[in-house]
Amino acid sequence: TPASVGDVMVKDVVTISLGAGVEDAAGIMMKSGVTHLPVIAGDKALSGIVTAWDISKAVAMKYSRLEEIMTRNVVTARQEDPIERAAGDMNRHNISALPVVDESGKVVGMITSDGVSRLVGMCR
Amino acid sequence: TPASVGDVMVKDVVTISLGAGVEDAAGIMMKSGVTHLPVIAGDKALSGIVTAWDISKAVAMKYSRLEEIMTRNVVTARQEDPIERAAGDMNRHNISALPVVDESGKVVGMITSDGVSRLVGMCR
Ligand SMILES: C[S@@+](CC[C@H](N)C(=O)[O-])C[C@H]1O[C@@H](n2cnc3c(N)ncnc32)[C@H](O)[C@@H]1O
Ligand SMILES: C[S@@+](CC[C@H](N)C(=O)[O-])C[C@H]1O[C@@H](n2cnc3c(N)ncnc32)[C@H](O)[C@@H]1O
Repeated sequence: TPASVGDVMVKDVVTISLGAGVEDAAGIMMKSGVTHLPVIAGDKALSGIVTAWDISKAVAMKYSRLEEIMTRNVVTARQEDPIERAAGDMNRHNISALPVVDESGKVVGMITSDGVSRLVGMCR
Repeated sequence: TPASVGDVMVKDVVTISLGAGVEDAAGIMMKSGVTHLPVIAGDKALSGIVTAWDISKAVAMKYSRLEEIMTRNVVTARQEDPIERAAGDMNRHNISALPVVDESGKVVGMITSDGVSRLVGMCR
């Protein structure tokens, strides 16, 4: 079975720019079928993460700006981390996805609880 | 390790009534921290499912009624199913949660890819 985050992560990560709005984020999630978007600043730095759950919060609280709902302190993973560590981190923080970053902090992938769950599904 | 869906499922399932609106669904998801709500009709029957992804779709398309966004054909699981089967079904349909129903079709739990991923996290 795969041993590291790099074996399971999605490499084509759908992201959103820091200046975008809640409706932009909702549109990107709808078109691409994803629920977690890393927020990227102009200089390519990871500035936060916004999820479909945050969109629900925006609807309930009538927010319209990304800054009002995105989470700034992002929990991330590294490609060489063992899968168990990423799964444990997601469980501990009650989150469903971790951006995978390289040593310079650039987003190179995304590991999700869906991806980890798929491993279990493969044992049939 | 746990062998069946019943060992991993959440038993306190947060649901929503068929007559509710998109803003109600968003409020319930925000307050309870969940992203998947089985939609229950007056006679307790499972009528559909609505997720935070559907709320994103509602924001992008400017929908306000649950019927406009909920999925009616719900993929479900049974308590005695093996975990691998539930994980395989979620993967195949690109979904992150399955309501668990009893022989009369009543929702008795919810299994999520988060719950399955947690098993992997426990191996550390
Ligand atoms: C507590 S989780 C609950 C719902 C679901 N488990 C999920 O991940 O969307 C929702 C919150 O977690 C935040 N979140 C999701 N992934 C994150 C990550 N990798 N680092 C930090 N926060 C994250 C979102 O911004 C959102 O505010
Ligand atoms: C294709 S998934 C993609 C996002 C993510 N994987 C999720 O489950 O929310 C989103 C769609 O799947 C639907 N969905 C989620 N769980 C479902 C289930 N158990 N049965 C049928 N449809 C479901 C939602 O209503 C939503 O329209």
